[in-house]
Formats: sequence, structure tokens, C-alpha cells
Amino acid sequence: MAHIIVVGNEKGGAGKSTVSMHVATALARLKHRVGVIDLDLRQKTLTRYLENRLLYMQKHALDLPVPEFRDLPDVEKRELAAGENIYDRRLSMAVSGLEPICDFILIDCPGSHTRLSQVAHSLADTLITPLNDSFLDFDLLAQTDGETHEILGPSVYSEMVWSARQLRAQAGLTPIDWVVVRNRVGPQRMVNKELMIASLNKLARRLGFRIAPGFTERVTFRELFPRGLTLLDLRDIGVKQFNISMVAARQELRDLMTELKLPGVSI
Amino acid sequence: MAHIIVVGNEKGGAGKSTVSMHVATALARLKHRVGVIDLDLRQKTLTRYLENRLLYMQKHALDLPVPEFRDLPDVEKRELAAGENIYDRRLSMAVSGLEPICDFILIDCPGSHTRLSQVAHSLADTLITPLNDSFLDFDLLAQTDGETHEILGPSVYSEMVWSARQLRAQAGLTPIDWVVVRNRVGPQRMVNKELMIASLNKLARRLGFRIAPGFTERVTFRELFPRGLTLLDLRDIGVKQFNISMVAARQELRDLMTELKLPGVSI
Ligand SMILES: Nc1ncnc2c1ncn2[C@@H]1O[C@H](COP(=O)(O)OP(=O)(O)OP(=O)(O)O)[C@@H](O)[C@H]1O
Ligand SMILES: Nc1ncnc2c1ncn2[C@@H]1O[C@H](COP(=O)(O)OP(=O)(O)OP(=O)(O)O)[C@@H](O)[C@H]1O
Ligand SMILES: [Mg+2]
Ligand SMILES: [Mg+2]
Repeated sequence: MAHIIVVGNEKGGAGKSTVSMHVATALARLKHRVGVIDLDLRQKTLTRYLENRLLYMQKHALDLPVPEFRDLPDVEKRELAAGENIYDRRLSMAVSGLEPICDFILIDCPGSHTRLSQVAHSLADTLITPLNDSFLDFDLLAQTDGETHEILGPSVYSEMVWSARQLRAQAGLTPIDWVVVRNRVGPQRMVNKELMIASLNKLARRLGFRIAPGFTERVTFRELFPRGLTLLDLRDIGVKQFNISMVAARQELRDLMTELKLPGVSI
Repeated sequence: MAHIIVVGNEKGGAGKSTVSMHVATALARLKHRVGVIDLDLRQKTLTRYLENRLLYMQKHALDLPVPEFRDLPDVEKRELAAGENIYDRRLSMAVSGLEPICDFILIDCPGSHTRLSQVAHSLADTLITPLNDSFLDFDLLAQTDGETHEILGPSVYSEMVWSARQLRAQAGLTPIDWVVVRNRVGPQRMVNKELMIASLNKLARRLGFRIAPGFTERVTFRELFPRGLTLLDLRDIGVKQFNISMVAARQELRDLMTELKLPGVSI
């Protein structure tokens, strides 16, 4: 059975597609068979990132490890069971298409509340939720007191995860390993960072997620998109000099891959 | 007639709600009458930011300038004209509710493609599009060649703005002043920044927008959310020491307010 990794956060720009590309590429480079499904049907950021990679490989006759991308197949309305939602069918077909040939299937979700995203969350063995170090982002996980930062209750995204967990429990599946990954973290020490860490730790116990060290705000996580590359690929394209930010970025990605505790993955 | 400012970008996390709060508060502090409508009905980031402000003002008996917030009113299906969309009606009611008492109406859009967002874009006298300094974000404005960065064609968000402009032209309204605002810009000089500026300049001529200097990545733009404050309010709450980042942030906001060239607004 392929291990399903869902990358989700209803909050826009938290870093879902960025984390998706880096985790999927890391797994492919570690010789695991990785399938990828992009559920952001309008923006298709991950789809483009992978298309850019294939184009670059072609142009430069390079053989880089590349995750197996699968589009949602088209489905005729008449093929559906009574009352079955067409998106549910398209997603399950994409997943079953990848299952026989993959150890991991990674699903990138959109930054909005869609049916596909809801269904994908209930399929997650591992759910990765990237999160900016910001109370604007935190606000979608939990409502907090403006001055004490005490947690007042859940918010739209944690409620969405909760219903995915319900569905999964009812279907008798193993519980979701929910991992919150801090992203675009500021480089220096600052009060806001300390407050975020404290609030996240409290919320982790309450909502049942664990926190993984994530990525600092670094241009290397975004400047390679046009060529479909990640920092892990740079040696393969002949880069020999690595500045301190690149070395640190590589370590951040390694630490994340370790912390995700994915079955059969060792760094 | 109130001047309508729409803050839009289908790309999640570009900084719409952050820019909305700072522009609306700046206008209120300059003694203009500002109304605000939040079209992100699920996440309600701007709504919360303003609720936090009111709570903070109440708790500390403070009288800060505060934009006039208007919810979308509820509407009975039977009140609608034949074929009229309920969201169109709710939005136009919110706008007409604010018009008599406002010089400016600012509308914050969600990071996804919704009917409300589409209609709001056609109401814009000024359209502010915040944009991260990243080709991931640029990708929603235009498709580009991965290596030359030459512009290959429009993308989902610029097409959406184009249809809003069509609607507006057909209705005989003045053209939209489309201003792209760079946000979360890296502090140092870097190749990615230069490439982004070059690509944006080319695209500006092609798509008919102008580029305003925006905000650097600064914790001050996000750490005041829980208290509903912006850096402009800090003197009012007794802060006397301003570090260099705060002083620079204030100048960035001033420069943006100047560059927006809003009627009757002088800094
Ligand atoms: N660690 C990082 N350092 C620097 N830039 C980053 C980092 N992570 C993400 N970014 C940038 O932040 C922006 C948002 O990232 P991304 O598109 O991956 O988020 P997302 O959650 O997939 O957004 P959406 O909700 O639109 O799908 C992009 O411009 C991306 O290049
Ligand atoms: N200039 C800035 N400096 C530092 N952090 C920023 C800046 N602008 C925005 N942010 C942070 O970036 C994240 C995204 O900002 P924001 O929520 O305003 O974007 P948005 O476009 O409204 O997102 P959505 O698409 O979800 O509505 C938030 O965590 C916010 O605090
Ligand atoms: Mg994405
Ligand atoms: Mg927003």
C-alpha cells in the first residue's frame, strides 16, 4: 500500500506547493518511487514546477530523479455510482493509478476549501501542514486571545482536519500523523517567533499534531521554480560553490525528511 | 461617489489582507472616511484584524481611527430579480450601504477564484495586487520561459482582471487603475530580485498595470495582528522607541500611500 502524504493548509501561501516539491523530490532522490497529484486545479503550481523540471531536463539532456505526476483523469457522468461525487471518483482513480507503482503518493492541496481537498485529507497517512510564523496564519488553526494568546477554540482549518479524522476513524483506517511544519521563518531571534512557538506547542497537545522544524525564509526555496529544480539538484547541474544559506537550507530539508518519520525513509 | 479600492490576487498569501489593513488604517488616520468589505467569507482575516482592533480599543479605552466595517447583508431569495445572483446583490447592498458615508471603500478579496471576487474586480477604481517577489507568484500573472524569462502569455489571474476590465468598459465606467505592489521583498540585493523587477516591468507594459514600491519582509507587518494594530498606531499606544526596521516600515507605507495616487490623499 502506498503511503499517502497530503500537504494541506487552507491558508493561502503557507508553502504547500513549495514543501510538496521539496519533499517529493527528496524522496525521489532517495530512490523511493513517488507519485504526485496536484489538487490546485486552477493555479497548478506544483504541476508547473514539475513541467518546468521536465522541460529543463529535456533541454539540457539531464537525467534527474523526477516524481511521477498524475492528472485527475476525466470521468463520464454515466460511470458514476448513484449519488457519487465526480471529484471523489476522479481522485480515487488517480490514487489507484499510482498505487501499484509507488511507495509514496504526495497530494498538494489548494489554499481554499474544496471538495477535493476535504476528501484528500481523509486519505492522509501523513498530513503535512506548512505554516508561516504569523498569527494571521495561526488564526486558521485556532482563535486566540489578542493579548494572552490563550487558545479560545478551533478555527476553520482545524475543524476541517477534525472531520477528515472522523471519516477516517469511521472507515477503520489508521489515524493521521499530522505534522505542522513552520515555513518562511525569520532568520533572527524575535519576540513574535517565541510567542508562535509557545502557542504552537500548546495547540499541538490540544489538536493532536506534532511540530517539525521547517524552512527559514530563503530565496533558494523559490528562485529555482522556473527551472523546476530544488537545491538538492544543484550538484547534478554542475554547481560547485554553495553559500552558507544553501548549506543551511540543505540541512533544513534533511532535518524535515528525518522528522517526518516516513516508513522506510532514512537520511 | 466613493472611490473603490479592491485588493486582489488569486495567489494565496500574497499579502492582500495585510495590505488591506495597512492601507485602510492609513486612510482612516489621514481623516478620510473609509469603509471596508471582507470577501474572504471563510478565513475572514481582515474581519478578525478589525475585530481585534475594536476589542483592544475597548479594553484599553483607546480612541484609534478605525475603518467602518460592513458585513455582506443577508438577502432573501425572493428579493432577487429574475436570474440575479445572490452574491452580486449582497455585494452591491454592502457597497451602497457604505457609499453615502465614505470617501473610500476598500474590498479585500480571497486567495481563490470566487464569484464575489470577480464582481468586486469589476467595481474597482483602483485595483491593488500585492505580489511576493517570487516566480511562483508571477506564474499566476503570466507564463514565462524557464530560462529567458520571456513572457509567453497571460495566466489565470491576469485573465480574470481582463474580464473585469471588459465588464467595466461595457458598462461605460472609467478604466481600472491597476497597481501591482511588491510584498515580502527580501532585504538584500539578490539575482532573483533583479530578475523579478525586469520581468514585472516588461509585463506592466503588456498587461497595463503600474508597479508601486511595497513592503519588505518585516515582522512588524504581522506581529500586530492579535491586537488589531498597525505600526502607524504605535505612538498612540505609548511606544516611544522605534527601531530602524519600524522607521523603514513607516516610510514604505508612506511611499505606497503616495504612489497609489488616490484622489484627495496627500501624505
Ligand atoms: N521557505 C521559503 N523561503 C522563501 N520563500 C518561500 C518559502 N516557502 C514558500 N516561499 C514562497 O512563498 C510563496 C507561497 O508559497 P507556495 O506557493 O508554496 O504556498 P502555497 O501554500 O502552495 O500557496 P497556495 O495557497 O496559493 O497554494 C511563494 O512565492 C513561494 O515561492
Ligand atoms: N510585508 C510583510 N512582512 C512580513 N510578513 C508579511 C508581510 N506581508 C504579509 N505577511 C505575512 O504573510 C502571510 C500572508 O499574508 P496575508 O494573509 O495578508 O495574505 P493574503 O493574500 O491575504 O492571503 P490569503 O490568500 O490567504 O487571503 C501572513 O502570515 C502575513 O502575516
Ligand atoms: Mg500551492
Ligand atoms: Mg487574505
